Amino acid sequence: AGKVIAIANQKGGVGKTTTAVNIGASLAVAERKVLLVDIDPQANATTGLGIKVSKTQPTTYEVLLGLADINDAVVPYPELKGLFVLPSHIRLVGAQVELRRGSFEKPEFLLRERLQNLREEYDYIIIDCPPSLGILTINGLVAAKTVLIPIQCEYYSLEGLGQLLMTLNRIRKTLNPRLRIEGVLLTMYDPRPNLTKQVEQQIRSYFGHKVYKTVIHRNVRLAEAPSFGKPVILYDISSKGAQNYLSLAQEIIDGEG
Amino acid sequence: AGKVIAIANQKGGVGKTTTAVNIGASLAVAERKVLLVDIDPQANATTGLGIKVSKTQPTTYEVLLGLADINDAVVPYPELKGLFVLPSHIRLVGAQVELRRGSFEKPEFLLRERLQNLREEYDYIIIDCPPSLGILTINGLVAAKTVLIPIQCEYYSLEGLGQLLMTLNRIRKTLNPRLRIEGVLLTMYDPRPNLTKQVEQQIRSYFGHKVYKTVIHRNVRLAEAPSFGKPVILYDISSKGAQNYLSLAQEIIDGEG
Ligand SMILES: Nc1ncnc2c1ncn2[C@@H]1O[C@H](COP(=O)(O)OP(=O)(O)OP(=O)(O)O)[C@@H](O)[C@H]1O
Ligand SMILES: Nc1ncnc2c1ncn2[C@@H]1O[C@H](COP(=O)(O)OP(=O)(O)OP(=O)(O)O)[C@@H](O)[C@H]1O
Ligand SMILES: [Mg+2]
Ligand SMILES: [Mg+2]
Repeated sequence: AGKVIAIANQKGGVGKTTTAVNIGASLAVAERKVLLVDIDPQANATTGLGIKVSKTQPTTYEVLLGLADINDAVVPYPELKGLFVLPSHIRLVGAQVELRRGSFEKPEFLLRERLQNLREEYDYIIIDCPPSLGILTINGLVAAKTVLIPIQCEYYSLEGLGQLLMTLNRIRKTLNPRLRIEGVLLTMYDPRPNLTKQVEQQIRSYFGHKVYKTVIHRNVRLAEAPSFGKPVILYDISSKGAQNYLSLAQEIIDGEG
Repeated sequence: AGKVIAIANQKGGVGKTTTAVNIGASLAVAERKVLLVDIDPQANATTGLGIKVSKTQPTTYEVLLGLADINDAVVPYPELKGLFVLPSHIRLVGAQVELRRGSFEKPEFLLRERLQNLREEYDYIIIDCPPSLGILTINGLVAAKTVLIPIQCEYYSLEGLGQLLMTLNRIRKTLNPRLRIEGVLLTMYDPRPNLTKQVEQQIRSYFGHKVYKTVIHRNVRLAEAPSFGKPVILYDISSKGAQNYLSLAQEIIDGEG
């Protein structure tokens, strides 16, 4: 059955969406069937793949609130056989208040329930979370079996790790006992500044072998690709960014064992 | 009376905290009295100035919920006469649920009410917002007279602008009719990639003269400074980052007229 991986870190701008989109695409190229679930109201993973959502089209919002069936909301990514997307839309902002209002008995479990029947159909389900520890990210962490943590080698990113680990522990104790760390991914890596080395050392000494061997280097092709609605492997396969994400996907596949 | 400026953009990692801390410090150096309000549960502005919050110390959380008086929570930043901070703490995450629970008649106005009596004491009140459009950012936008929008010249940042403007319009209509855009600030600017020029052109054609003349260039000194608990002007006054933020503070002061 499909492996469900949440891409989460409440620190903003660390490369969650870039990682979700490009791991999803790289796994699809490796002949896996992948569902990319966008639960960020910013809907960056959705627009980063060039998917335009109409007013009447069902999205993560309708699926979570039970207004639409997930099978009616999932769309294929036409340029890559094996890659499918549950698109998001800004109206998902409204769900954060509605989920708390009390009409749902266990609002944290909604995404998990919606994905339940799909797990047999996909090899991987990748969930792109927003930059917060609110009800949407909690839904992602409860639905997932593992969490992949992208992190920049900078001070504020390091500061935030403590909060994230506390949240993961809380979720493991109360909502999802099976939740494990899939891995910690160094992103936007620039080997030149001292700061990078200092922070990297702290991350590796804390997480040890959980830190992926693959490091995602800062590479402008990764920032350009979404403006063309493509993952970087279709935008520029020869780029450092594409090579990094292909090697990361290989590491994830090797871990399938 | 003091000018209240919110630093907001729901897109993560665009330089909100870096801008709040360094504008605050640059205005203090120009002999203004400045209060930096941290309403992000990540508390990056607080730790970025080396402020350690104890368990019993009142923070934004206690002030918002009425558990402590704001005058007991504000602390001076010892290295710069004129700079004061209302510190945040991770427990502020809890306020997002408590503010919605219904015990407050107008939860969106709490920060504005708490700052009411301080406005005479400070020349500027700078509010650092979290990367979301939830109740904490709304509190910041309702308390503020103007909003300064930091933005990277990248695709996802541009995508998010539409949502931010929609939210500002909604707040102007329902909660804070005086809310104006103080300015749009280009951050982490790297003139080399085509992407930068393309996005910059779109931002300037949309916002016109609202875009600050000062552009904040990508400069590693800005990322290093918070690990020493200092604004960049105290960490490395000769750096490009320090020069950029001093010139931005001058633009803001020139606009006082
Ligand atoms: N390795 C990289 N090299 C260069 N640019 C990158 C890299 N990874 C991401 N970016 C760019 O940096 C910005 C932030 O990345 P991204 O939006 O993926 O982060 P995020 O964690 O999803 O942000 P948010 O917290 O808003 O959800 C984007 O403009 C993206 O294109
Ligand atoms: N001009 C710059 N040059 C280089 N690094 C920068 C610059 N501005 C900010 N940074 C670094 O980039 C990262 C993101 O900046 P920052 O945390 O200020 O953004 P933010 O919008 O406050 O993020 P969040 O959405 O998480 O609140 C930080 O590690 C910061 O040190
Ligand atoms: Mg994202
Ligand atoms: Mg911040």
